[in-house]
Amino acid sequence: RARIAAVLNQKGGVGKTTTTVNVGAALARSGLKTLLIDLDPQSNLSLHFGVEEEADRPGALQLFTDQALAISKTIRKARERLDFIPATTEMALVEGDFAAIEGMQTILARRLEAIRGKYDAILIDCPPSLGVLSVNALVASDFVLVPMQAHYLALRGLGKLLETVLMVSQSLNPELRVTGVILCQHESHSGHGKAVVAEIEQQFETYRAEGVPWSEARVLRPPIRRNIKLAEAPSFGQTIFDYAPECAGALDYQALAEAIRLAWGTA
Amino acid sequence: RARIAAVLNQKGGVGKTTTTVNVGAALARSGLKTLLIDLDPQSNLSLHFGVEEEADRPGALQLFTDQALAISKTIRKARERLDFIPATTEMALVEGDFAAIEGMQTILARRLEAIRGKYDAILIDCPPSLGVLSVNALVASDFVLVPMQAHYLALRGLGKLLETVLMVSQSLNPELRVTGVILCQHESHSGHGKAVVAEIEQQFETYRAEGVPWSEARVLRPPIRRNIKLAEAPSFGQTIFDYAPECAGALDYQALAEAIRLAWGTA
Ligand SMILES: Nc1ncnc2c1ncn2[C@@H]1O[C@H](COP(=O)(O)OP(=O)(O)OP(=O)(O)O)[C@@H](O)[C@H]1O
Ligand SMILES: Nc1ncnc2c1ncn2[C@@H]1O[C@H](COP(=O)(O)OP(=O)(O)OP(=O)(O)O)[C@@H](O)[C@H]1O
Ligand SMILES: [Mg+2]
Ligand SMILES: [Mg+2]
Repeated sequence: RARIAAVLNQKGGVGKTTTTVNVGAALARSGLKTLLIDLDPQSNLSLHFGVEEEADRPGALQLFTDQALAISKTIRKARERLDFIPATTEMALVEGDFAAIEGMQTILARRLEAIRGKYDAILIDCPPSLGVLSVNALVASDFVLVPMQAHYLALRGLGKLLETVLMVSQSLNPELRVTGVILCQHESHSGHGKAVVAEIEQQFETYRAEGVPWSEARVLRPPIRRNIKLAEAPSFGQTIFDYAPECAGALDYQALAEAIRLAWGTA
Repeated sequence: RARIAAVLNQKGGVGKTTTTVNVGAALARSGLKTLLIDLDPQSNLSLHFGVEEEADRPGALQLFTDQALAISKTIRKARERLDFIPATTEMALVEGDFAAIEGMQTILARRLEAIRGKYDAILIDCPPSLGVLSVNALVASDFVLVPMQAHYLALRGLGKLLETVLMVSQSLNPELRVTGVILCQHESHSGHGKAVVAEIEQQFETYRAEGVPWSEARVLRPPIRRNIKLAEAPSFGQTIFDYAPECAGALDYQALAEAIRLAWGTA
């Protein structure tokens, strides 16, 4: 049975999509059959694999709007052992039109039951918000991965994110656990970064009560160093392992994927 | 009469708040009486000036919810010739509850009429979305400043932003003009960056028809180089000119503010 993780931070531009693509690719390279789901109307993950606005073919939107359609019809192959479900900008309708419908928050969880046996890992790239789509991801997931930059302005969002995770764990998904924070676009030499990392670890400690979803969460290592090749790879429709397999970005994501496998007990 | 500008890009984390604070501070240092408005429920601009969640004191929310309150009651002093109106997370309600109300989109424009004579420049820090709050900013503004990173994934958003600007200019604000793109967190040595900048300039050229709001828009110079001191300054409640007046970030924002003044004809 696949381990399912939501890659989530409501702050925009921190590295959610870059992390979902490259951790996913690293897990597939290490032998795990992996599915990536683009749940963001911006559909940057889809663009990363060369799929842009294909409204005539089924994708993530149909998981919500066409219950008769088998989920397998929405799945595309990206690489060996790596599949993905693309998004379209129309997905934004789900946040609007559907939000008030009864049982709306558990649609994705029910949809993934049908394919959970076919994969070892499923990663969900979330939009930069804590709305209906992100809540669907949290309800469907076992774990939460939180990409963050070690910047002062980024700290305030962590508390709010943990509040939403707690709310979902107390209502619809008691199994939900926060694996930890992934430091993205990291500038390891900076004193400011070190102070913020210490503050993040402090926030986990203060909340570290029994029974909260983040009681075992930590800052995952290694940090992902800032590396322009990570920003270049999407324009060629490539993962970092295709584009520059020896660069710091590839080494960091490779090592991070191993750390995640260890944390999930699938090493 | 103040020139009013919306600092807007629906992509998160590009540098909107950092630009509003530091261009604002540079304009004030150059002698212009400047007002900054925090229109983002994340309230990062407010945090930058040491104001956090002061729901008991009036701020940007009351501009929408309490028409009887004089706008001057929401204004705080930040530095010499630099005032600001703080936000609170409750502002998110405006996107939800108020969106359907008739005439909702022109509230901010009407509110700013009362104080427009008291300032030379008013900058509005927008949330990372194209919803009711950002539309209010566009209706109230003369100009749009678009912070962007020169990354491939950032390009797709520009078209959508220009579409929204066109829609506002054709309905509620015919005077609205796009001043241009501000390159943020810029890595000038990167070939990828150069290719993306060329693509942005191309997008402006292809659209450059008569009568569109961006017919004179361009990539503003100098780019704002990536500089960790810009990320450190907010944690001390300081602008870059307080924190590190000789660093690259300060020099870049100083020169950019002059370029903006030239473009606005207020040099
Ligand atoms: N380690 C890194 N080094 C350099 N650039 C990076 C790195 N990680 C991400 N980027 C770049 O930073 C930008 C933001 O990253 P990304 O799109 O992955 O963030 P996101 O959190 O998914 O954004 P959104 O909230 O819009 O979905 C992108 O242009 C990406 O290429
Ligand atoms: N030139 C720069 N060099 C280094 N760091 C920067 C620079 N500009 C912005 N930053 C940092 O990048 C992060 C994002 O910047 P900022 O918060 O200004 O973006 P934003 O567009 O306002 O984000 P949001 O969409 O969440 O409102 C912040 O942590 C900020 O300190
Ligand atoms: Mg993303
Ligand atoms: Mg901001």
